[in-house]
Order: sequence, then structure tokens, then C-alpha cells
Amino acid sequence: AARVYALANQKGGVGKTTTAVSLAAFLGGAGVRVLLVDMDPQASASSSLNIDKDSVPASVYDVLMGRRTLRSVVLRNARLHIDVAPASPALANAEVELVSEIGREHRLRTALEEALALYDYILIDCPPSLGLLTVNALTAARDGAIVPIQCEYLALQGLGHLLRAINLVRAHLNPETKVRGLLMTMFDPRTNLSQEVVDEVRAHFPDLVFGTVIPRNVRLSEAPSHGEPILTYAPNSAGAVAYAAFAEELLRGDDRM
Amino acid sequence: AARVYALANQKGGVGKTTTAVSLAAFLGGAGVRVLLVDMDPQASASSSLNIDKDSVPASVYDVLMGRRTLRSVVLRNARLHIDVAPASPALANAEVELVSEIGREHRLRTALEEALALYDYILIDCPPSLGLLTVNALTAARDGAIVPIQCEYLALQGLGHLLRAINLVRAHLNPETKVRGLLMTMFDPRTNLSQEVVDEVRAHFPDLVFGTVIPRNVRLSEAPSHGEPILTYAPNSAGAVAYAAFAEELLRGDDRM
Ligand SMILES: Nc1ncnc2c1ncn2[C@@H]1O[C@H](COP(=O)(O)OP(=O)(O)OP(=O)(O)O)[C@@H](O)[C@H]1O
Ligand SMILES: Nc1ncnc2c1ncn2[C@@H]1O[C@H](COP(=O)(O)OP(=O)(O)OP(=O)(O)O)[C@@H](O)[C@H]1O
Ligand SMILES: [Mg+2]
Ligand SMILES: [Mg+2]
Repeated sequence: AARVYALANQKGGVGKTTTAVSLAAFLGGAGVRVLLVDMDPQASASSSLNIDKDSVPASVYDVLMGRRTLRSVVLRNARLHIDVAPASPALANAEVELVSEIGREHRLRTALEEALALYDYILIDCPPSLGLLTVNALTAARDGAIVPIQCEYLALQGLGHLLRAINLVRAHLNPETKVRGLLMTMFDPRTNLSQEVVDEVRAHFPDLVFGTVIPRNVRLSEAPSHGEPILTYAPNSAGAVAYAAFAEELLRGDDRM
Repeated sequence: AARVYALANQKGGVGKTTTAVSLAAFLGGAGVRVLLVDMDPQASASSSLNIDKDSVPASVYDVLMGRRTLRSVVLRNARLHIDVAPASPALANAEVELVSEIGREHRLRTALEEALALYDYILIDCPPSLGLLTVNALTAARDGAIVPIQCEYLALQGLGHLLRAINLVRAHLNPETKVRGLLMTMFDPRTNLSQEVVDEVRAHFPDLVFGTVIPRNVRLSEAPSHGEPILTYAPNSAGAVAYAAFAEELLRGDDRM
């Protein structure tokens, strides 16, 4: 059955979407069956893959509201060999609309059940908050959260908060919820700060930090404007090399290589 | 009476906190009476100024819940000549706790009334979402929103969404709500993308974009780890020069210079 991961961190701009999209593309390129679920109303993952969030016929929002099955909203990206369940701006309303629904935190987990046999990996991109959308993703993520951590001081501040939230989800919603790993991103060798942040995270969570460190690389910020993942936009860039290494590290750690 | 601005953008990591803290410090240094209100549960603005979010006796959360007056939670930063109303992680609960309260969107606006006569500028740092905390900030911001926009493709995608949300707040909650201006941030001359993004925003919103463009500057990401604003951490850096120019542009535009 599929491994299900949530890309989660309530700190904004740390590389959740970039990691979800890059990882999905490398796994798909390696012949792995991948579904990318976009749970962010900003639909960054969708637009990174050239999907127009304002014109999709149906999205993850319709799935959460119980009007559509997951498979009915999935779009196939034949070039990258991956499937995408797109987001739409309406997702922002789900938090309010579901507030008094019983089992509102389990909607995504239930909807994903039909997909578990169809995929090897399901990656869920989360918005920068710990609201209902992220809680749904953490509840659905049977194999845990992959937490991108920007190598900057402010990104460190929220880590404790996130880990407490993951513990709450594990205690009340999904006993399998855990942290699969912490991925250091936007490492900038020009400043000592990046190394200090990496050292601090490694010191506090020695067993959780992935070996791969993603460097700051301007090609990664350019790729979405071309509607492509780094794999096809700039395959020889430092960003592509790092994410290829990360995909391998994840597969190896999951005994899938 | 005070000018009240919200630093808002639901896209994460675009420079809301950096702008709020930098601007507050430059205005305070110019002899302007400034209150910085931290509405983000991550408390990035508070920790950027060396305030330990986990040990503050009271925070903006207590003010929103009606247990404290705003003035009773304000901390004075004598060195920078500014006041700070700190955040705490409990703020994350306010969204849920206030969901069925009448007038829940006006809590901050009401709490700030006692402060209008005491300050020249009140700056409100928002979390990366369009939930109740940001709606409170937009409702309180009599003079509008200052919207930092990172010079990257993904940061452009959410702009329409934010402007629609601001229109909704103006229609239903605060007829004065508007966009004070769009501030381009993290401009990186090494890539064409930055200039393309600036050109696109200027083409769409010619009257809204501030003339000052904030460059990507590693000193800005280092400053928070020293608990200092760029003004005192690296006063001659490109980041400090740009934010000083921005403070002047804002004061001049407000007829306060
Ligand atoms: N390693 C990197 N080097 C350079 N730029 C990067 C890198 N990773 C991501 N970026 C760029 O930084 C910005 C933030 O990244 P991204 O949008 O993936 O973060 P996020 O955590 O998903 O943000 P949000 O919190 O808004 O969802 C984007 O413009 C992206 O293109
Ligand atoms: N002009 C700049 N150059 C380089 N780094 C910057 C610049 N502005 C901000 N940063 C750094 O980029 C990161 C994101 O900035 P910041 O935290 O201010 O954004 P934000 O919009 O407040 O994020 P969030 O959405 O999480 O609240 C921080 O680590 C900050 O130190
Ligand atoms: Mg994202
Ligand atoms: Mg912030």
C-alpha cells in the first residue's frame, strides 16, 4: 500500500511546496506511482505544475466537502508520470464550513482510502498554518510528516509548536502520526547562520534530520514560473541534484530502493 | 491620531515580519511613537526583538479574549524607542475559541482604540493566512494594509486572493480597509525573475506599488538571531538602507515628514 506523507510546517515560505513538487517529480521519474495532493488554498503546488487553480472543474475542496471522490478530481501529468489532486481558492472556506461537522479532521484520510492501493507514494502539500487543512493532512499521513526547515533563525522558532501539534494529532486523531524527518532547506553557505541552524536542529533531533541538505538555489525559485519541477527545468542545477539525492534517501529509508 | 497599518499576505515567508520589525525600528529611531502588535502565533516579530514568547506574562491573545487591556500587555523597548504588544502560541487557539462570538472580527480594533491617541504609528504583523487573526488586523487597520510581495513567481499567485479578501473586509467589517501599498521584497538581481515579477506587479497595480524595492540581503535574515532589527544589527547593509528609504517613503506619503 502507498506511503502517505504530509509536507507540513506552519512557518511560511520554508520550501513545503518546492519539496512536495520536486520530490513527486523525482519519484515519478523513477517509475514510482505518485499522487500529489494540494491542500493549500494558494494552490502553489498546482500552479507549479501548470494547473490553473481558478479553472479546475473540481478540486480537493469538493472532496473534503463530500461532493466528489478523490479519483474524480485527480489530473494526470503524463510528462512527469504523476497524478495531482489540485487545490482551489475555495479550500480556504473549508475550515469554516466544516467547523461543526463530526469527524471533520478525518475527511482527507477517508477520501484517500480508495487511493492507497493505486499509488506507491502520496504526498500532501500543506498551507502555512496548523488549522483544519493541516490537521486533515497530518491525520491522513499514515507514515508521518516531512518537515522542511529553512536554514534561518525565524524558521527555528516555530519548530516546537509544530512538534506539539503533531503530538496532539497522534494523541487524538491518528496514532500513526509522527515525524518522518526534518529536511533542511535553503542552506546558504555565505552565512554562518545556515550552518548554526543545521547544527542546532541536528543537536536537538539527531535521529530526525535527513542527511540531505537542500541549498538555496535560484533555479528552484524560477522553475514554478515555467510550470515545471526542477527535474525538467534545470536538471543539472544544485537544486535538482539535492532533491534527487533526497528522493533516493527517502526511498532507501523506506526500503523501497 | 495614530496611523494603523496591517502587514498582511497569506503567502508565507514573504517578509511581513521583517518589514514590520524593520519599519518599527526606523520610525522609532526617527522620534515617531510606534506600537508594534504581533498577531502571529509564531511570534516572529516578538522573538526578532528578543522577547521570549513562552515566558511573556500576557499577550495579544489575552487582549483578544477580553481578559486584558492592550496597554497592560505592552512591553517597552527603550533602546529602539518602540512599544511591542507581544504574541504567544496561545494565539493559535483564538480562532477556534472566538468562532461563535458576536463581533469576533472587531476585537483588535476595539482594543486598539485606547492606543490611538498614544502613538503616531501602529503596525500589526499578521500570520500567513486569511483567518480570524488577519481579519482582525485588517478590520483594525484604519489606514490599510502594507502588503510585502516577494519577488518570486509563487508569491504572485496569491495576490488576487488577498485583494479579494481585503475587499470583503471593506464591504462587511471596515469601510476604511484598503491597500496602503505593495512592497516588493527579496529582490535578487542575479535572476531575471525578480525584475519580471516587479514589472508585472507594477503593470497591474501602478498606483499601489511603493517605489522602494527591498533587496535580498543576508544581513536581514541574520538580524533576528541577534534579537535586533537591521537598523542596529547592520546599519550600513543594503537591507538597512532599503528599509530606511521605505520608512521615509511611507512618512512622506502620509504627510508626516
Ligand atoms: N532551496 C531553494 N532555493 C531558492 N529558492 C527556493 C528554495 N526552495 C524554495 N524556494 C523558493 O522560495 C519560495 C518559498 O518556497 P515554497 O513556496 O516552496 O515554501 P512553502 O513553505 O511552500 O510556502 P508557504 O508557506 O507559502 O506554503 C518560493 O518562491 C520558492 O520558489
Ligand atoms: N530582504 C530579505 N533578504 C533576505 N532574507 C530576508 C529578507 N526579508 C526577510 N528575510 C528572511 O526570510 C525569512 C522570511 O521572512 P519573514 O519571516 O519576515 O516573512 P513572513 O512573511 O513574516 O513569514 P511568515 O509568513 O512565516 O509570517 C526570514 O528568515 C527572514 O529573516
Ligand atoms: Mg506552499
Ligand atoms: Mg511573519
